[in-house]
Amino acid sequence: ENVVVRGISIERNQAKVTITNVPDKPGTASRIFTTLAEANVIIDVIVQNVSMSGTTDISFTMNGDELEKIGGMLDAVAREIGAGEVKRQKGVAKLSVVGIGMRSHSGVAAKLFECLGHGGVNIQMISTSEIKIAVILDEVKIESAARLAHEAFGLSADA
Amino acid sequence: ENVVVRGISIERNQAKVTITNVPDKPGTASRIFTTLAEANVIIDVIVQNVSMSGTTDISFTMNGDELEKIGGMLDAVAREIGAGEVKRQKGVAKLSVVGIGMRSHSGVAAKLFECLGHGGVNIQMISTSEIKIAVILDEVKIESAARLAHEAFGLSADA
Ligand SMILES: C[C@@H](O)[C@H](N)C(=O)O
Ligand SMILES: C[C@@H](O)[C@H](N)C(=O)O
Repeated sequence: ENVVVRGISIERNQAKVTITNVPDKPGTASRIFTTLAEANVIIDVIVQNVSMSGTTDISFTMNGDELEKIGGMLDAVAREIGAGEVKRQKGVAKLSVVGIGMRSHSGVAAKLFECLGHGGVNIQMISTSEIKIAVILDEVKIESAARLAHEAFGLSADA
Repeated sequence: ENVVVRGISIERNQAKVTITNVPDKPGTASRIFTTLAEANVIIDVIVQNVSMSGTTDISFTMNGDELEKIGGMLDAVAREIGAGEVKRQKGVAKLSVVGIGMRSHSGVAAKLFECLGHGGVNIQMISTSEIKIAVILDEVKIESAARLAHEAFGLSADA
């Protein structure tokens, strides 16, 4: 399959929110995101990995300036559904490799993770699709990460 | 922001692979995906959530028929990087809601999770972008999930 990397896009000033230990049964994710939708919270990436012993974490990212909009609404939902603590952290950024045909993208993902790894940039979250590989990392590393990614993919600085 | 849901796409016969307890420091993700890329393994979704106490799980999905291609290569990498056990499971499917402008998609995500929750379909993994909300679920539930999603989004059965 032809893989074409078109460019790197970054988004600064993001916050990550994690609802920990969400019971892994139908309906819990719905409660969380219905609450956010009703409050008109704009969210970006949603990530949930598999549960290991009946619970899992659900995280999402959003604009750091919007974080106050959430207030305590998720803490209330977390209690309602029997989840654990809600964690919030500002000062993260998203870097995405955008392309087409990345379904066979273990090579593209490998290249991105490798350049970041060699550059000492820690990857906090990963979420991918056929056209985008997105990683969340510490905002202080975003310029360095963008430079590393441009070099790794042979892109000019404005790609 | 105008959100337009264009359709539902499903992919059956998927497998999920999880490398558990991956040390959350630069370079570990790179080792895993470089190994997969060198073996020409085609992967679909990659999901990694935040680490809680220095380690996190990294999961990916792939065509169920390709699972044997992985053999023991990830177990070797896991040992090398100090990760935990590698888990594999066939019999999952991916359902995606495809659209545009889903950046403000807490509403679209909420609607998808809600119809699945009400229908008793458990969501095993979540990975999203502005144009796609993908969930991984048990393959035996995929027809039911697709029907529920089409109804929830007011789409004809072939959308
Ligand atoms: C954890 C959460 O996604 C749950 N499995 C649900 O289906 O709502
Ligand atoms: C866990 C893994 O993603 C690690 N943080 C890395 O950067 O490679």
